[in-house]
Amino acid sequence: LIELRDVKKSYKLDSIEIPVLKGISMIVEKGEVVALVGPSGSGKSTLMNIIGCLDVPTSGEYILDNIPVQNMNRDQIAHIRNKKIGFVFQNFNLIARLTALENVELPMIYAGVGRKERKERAMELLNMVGLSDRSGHYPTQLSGGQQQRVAIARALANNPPIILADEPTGSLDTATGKSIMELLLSLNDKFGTTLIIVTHDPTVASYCRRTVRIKDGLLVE
Amino acid sequence: LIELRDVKKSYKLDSIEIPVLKGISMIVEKGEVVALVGPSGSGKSTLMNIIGCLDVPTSGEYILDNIPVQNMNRDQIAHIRNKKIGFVFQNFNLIARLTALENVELPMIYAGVGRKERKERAMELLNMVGLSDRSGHYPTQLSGGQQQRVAIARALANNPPIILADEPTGSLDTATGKSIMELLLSLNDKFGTTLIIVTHDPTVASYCRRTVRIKDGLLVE
Ligand SMILES: Nc1ncnc2c1ncn2[C@@H]1O[C@H](COP(=O)(O)OP(=O)(O)OP(=O)(O)O)[C@@H](O)[C@H]1O
Ligand SMILES: Nc1ncnc2c1ncn2[C@@H]1O[C@H](COP(=O)(O)OP(=O)(O)OP(=O)(O)O)[C@@H](O)[C@H]1O
Ligand SMILES: [Mg+2]
Ligand SMILES: [Mg+2]
Repeated sequence: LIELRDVKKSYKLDSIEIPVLKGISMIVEKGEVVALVGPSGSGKSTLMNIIGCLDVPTSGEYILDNIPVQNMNRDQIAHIRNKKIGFVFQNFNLIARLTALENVELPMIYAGVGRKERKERAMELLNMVGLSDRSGHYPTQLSGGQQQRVAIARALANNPPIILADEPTGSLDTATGKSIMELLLSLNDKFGTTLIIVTHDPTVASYCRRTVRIKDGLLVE
Repeated sequence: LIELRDVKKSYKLDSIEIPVLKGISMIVEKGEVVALVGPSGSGKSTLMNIIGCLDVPTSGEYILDNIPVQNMNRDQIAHIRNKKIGFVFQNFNLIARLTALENVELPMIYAGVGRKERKERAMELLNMVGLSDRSGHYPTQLSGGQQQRVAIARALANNPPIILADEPTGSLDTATGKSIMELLLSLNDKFGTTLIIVTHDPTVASYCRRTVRIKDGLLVE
């Protein structure tokens, strides 16, 4: 269960303060599939970074499974980032000196999964996103859409109960995008995975059961 | 005038050869507006890099304004990249230690434009893409869509006769994407700028007068 109470976030640039989130309150139940939509620059990635424990709000409260995140210690936060939440970054964030396979293995190395098991799982995940023939490529040897699919496979590595995907089909053609959405939805069907998906694509939003709109840092109905 | 004759491109990975473009022949007339579409990994960016003189074909001929590109010297190529062709990269390729304004100024610095004139032009271009209030931000202080719009403004800096845009609206919401397409099409109306636009978005392709489809490294009708 994800609960935000009047979450605000401002950045400081020189002496100017830039308010980005101006008071977001929302609840996402376990097993929900939610689309997050809004204009470029409206605060979607900022909100996802807070929900994913990658950034902290300037004020307000974030409660994850009934525990206030601001009361958690470093180890608890590290556990959440590695085991509880899978994150697909908008700019992929692949490690350039690792191959596609190694990028997908990385979360499993942190989670202590054995070598043989993690290689098999990583190959299985690359296959699920249509890239079994690119496992030995480095990110610079992959197309934009292929890099995005490696980032998706990596987010699924530890089969986390929550997946936060920031425009997961942005670099994909319609058909490839559809197969990725079907993969994510199948995880929700099979394991009850909670999905929050930022998208600019109305078709992707239509796959989700609920749509949350954000504009200028505030939710709009 | 852009003319490709049986252009092929293969990458070498360890000892394996990966054919990516398998024989592309096409002509783009001056002032045309062409959409380039195809599945993820089909060779769109590879083709655009060759047309933009950022990469060379493994075999085949590329003739730009009646001059074979393989016969050009370094200075001629540098002139084409700086003055003749504006390129919007799929992954933006902004310089991280420069502000949005400085990124847009960069092509004009290479072209020898005076300081006052280039600052005014750069500000005007940022305004045209809706980012006049973000001119002092570094790329990491901008959202994904804002970075993309800075990359678009930079490609227009020297008002080049050819613009190659690799998924220019991939990170933009529908409304922002529409205003960017209207900006590009207005350049075609006013100056006769030739546009080649890679896209996964059928709406963007519908703005173009011609659509070229690519699949597995070959053009399909
Ligand atoms: N340096 C490289 N070494 C080996 N293979 C490469 C290299 N760069 C690209 N490729 C391969 O070339 C193919 C075409 O890549 P390209 O970037 O042109 O695709 P694309 O059509 O732009 O796809 P997308 O829509 O995902 O951006 C891909 O299968 C990719 O794996
Ligand atoms: N480090 C920073 N310093 C200052 N401002 C920032 C910083 N990071 C982001 N911003 C600003 O915060 C606002 C929200 O950014 P965010 O990345 O959340 O937008 P978004 O909704 O994800 O947009 P897009 O659809 O373009 O990805 C933007 O206006 C951006 O300029
Ligand atoms: Mg974003
Ligand atoms: Mg591409």
